[in-house]
Amino acid sequence: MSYIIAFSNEKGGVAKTTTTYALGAALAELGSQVLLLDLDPQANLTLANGLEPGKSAHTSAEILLDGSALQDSIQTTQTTNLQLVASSSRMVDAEHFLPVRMNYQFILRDALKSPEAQKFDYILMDCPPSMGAITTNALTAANLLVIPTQAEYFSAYALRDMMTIIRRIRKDSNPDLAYRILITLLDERNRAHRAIREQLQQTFGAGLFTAVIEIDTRLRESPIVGIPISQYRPNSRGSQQYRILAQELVDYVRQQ
Amino acid sequence: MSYIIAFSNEKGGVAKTTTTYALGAALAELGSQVLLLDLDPQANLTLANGLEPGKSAHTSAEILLDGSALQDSIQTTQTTNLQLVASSSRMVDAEHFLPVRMNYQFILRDALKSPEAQKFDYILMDCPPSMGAITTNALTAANLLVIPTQAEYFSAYALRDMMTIIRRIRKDSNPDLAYRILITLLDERNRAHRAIREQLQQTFGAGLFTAVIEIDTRLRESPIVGIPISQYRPNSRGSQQYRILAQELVDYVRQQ
Ligand SMILES: Nc1ncnc2c1ncn2[C@@H]1O[C@H](COP(=O)(O)OP(=O)(O)OP(=O)(O)O)[C@@H](O)[C@H]1O
Ligand SMILES: Nc1ncnc2c1ncn2[C@@H]1O[C@H](COP(=O)(O)OP(=O)(O)OP(=O)(O)O)[C@@H](O)[C@H]1O
Ligand SMILES: [Mg+2]
Ligand SMILES: [Mg+2]
Repeated sequence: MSYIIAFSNEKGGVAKTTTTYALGAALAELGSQVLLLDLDPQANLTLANGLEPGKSAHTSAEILLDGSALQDSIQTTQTTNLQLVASSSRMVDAEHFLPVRMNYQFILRDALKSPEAQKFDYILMDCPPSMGAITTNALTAANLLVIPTQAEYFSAYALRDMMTIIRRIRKDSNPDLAYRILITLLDERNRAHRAIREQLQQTFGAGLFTAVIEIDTRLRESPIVGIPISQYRPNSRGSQQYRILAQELVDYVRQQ
Repeated sequence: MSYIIAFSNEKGGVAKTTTTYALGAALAELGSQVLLLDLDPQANLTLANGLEPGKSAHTSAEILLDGSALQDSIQTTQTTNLQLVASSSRMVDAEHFLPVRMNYQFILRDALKSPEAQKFDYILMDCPPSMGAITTNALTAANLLVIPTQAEYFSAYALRDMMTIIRRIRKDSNPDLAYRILITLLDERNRAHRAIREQLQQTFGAGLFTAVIEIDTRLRESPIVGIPISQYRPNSRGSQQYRILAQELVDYVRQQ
């Protein structure tokens, strides 16, 4: 049984893509078989793997829109134990056309039940910064929703909407959806960051990962090279902090 | 004739909301009559004005979904010469339901032709980080598209999609749509930032504002207090740099 995680937040620019990639690579380094699923029309996860969005014949758009088999879209990456389903700008059509179909929210969940998907220990899905049909599909398929968030006012406020969305998904299509909040892009020297981080810990308690990801410019650079941070700068703060997160996640999953 | 500006970028977290608010306040300070239009379901521009999203009876959702008059949704802010149309989470419905209507992309353009709208020198629209029906409405109504962007790899790549979208809008609904790119959240000390900024200047030339907005933690703090940066910390770097941008914009509009 593969464990399925969605990385989603309506707030933009909170490191959803960066976290999906860096955590995926850290889990692969631990020896797990990991599949990355790029569900964002921006295709940043595809780009971060050194691939040109739009060049792959089969992408997540074909799975969602045409019902094509998962295995047709899986490709290898430059990282051992890490595979990818690319995205393309056609995913914009998924956002527009899926909602008219009956039970459209179960398309991805059902595609991830295939034998091919069961070969993976973890399936990590990067979502766009919107709460439409694509994100609904991801949250319906997921065991866990990871919500990357900055320790900033707009981001903290977005968590209120995210809690509302979790309640809706649990009612409509996925009663067992769990969540964990991850603080990213943290600047420990910044007073506002420290204050909001404190508030988040008080409000969410165990709903927050203990692991925190601080600002590390190496994380901006690795997508340019097309490899994950753990290969680009294995001893960087970013690599280390995502390894700690990977260990905390493995412990969490084991307890479930 | 009011001059209409859309702040849009598919890439999330690039300071669309921060720029709409800070630039709007700087133009109001110069004596212009300015209307801020919050078109994002996240309602961050509404929140930054110290208002509770969802509490306003009439919002941009009523204009787009119900065809209600612009003047019903306009409210004053704590800043002289600056008024606001709030947003609410109902705007998510606009994203889903508008595309089935004939000529849905002209709803906002037509609403901004009302006599009430003509009282304003500038109308500034904050868009969500997605390229759906709401953003199409804004780009159809706008004289100018301002694209805030970080000097980072994913953001720079998003500009390619934005150019494609501009071509589509010019063909379909707004042949005179102009654009200007604004570099935001710049860290002058960061090598990757300097390198990408250089590349953007070479690629886009005059398509780029000369003014640049650097990282200034005061810009993160002002939304918490519910007033614009020019009132919260008038002598901060953020306030000064948005005043320079306002002057460059005024000069640009005068030449049109
Ligand atoms: N810890 C970090 N330190 C420094 N830069 C970071 C870090 N995490 C992410 N970034 C950079 O911040 C920007 C935003 O991150 P990213 O694009 O992953 O966010 P996102 O939530 O996926 O955005 P979107 O909402 O557009 O999908 C990117 O340019 C990324 O390279
Ligand atoms: N120049 C700046 N210096 C420091 N922080 C900034 C600056 N500009 C914006 N910010 C902060 O960066 C974060 C992202 O900015 P903002 O929310 O305005 O971006 P956005 O493009 O509107 O995001 P979204 O895609 O979610 O709508 C916010 O927390 C904001 O307070
Ligand atoms: Mg992303
Ligand atoms: Mg915004």
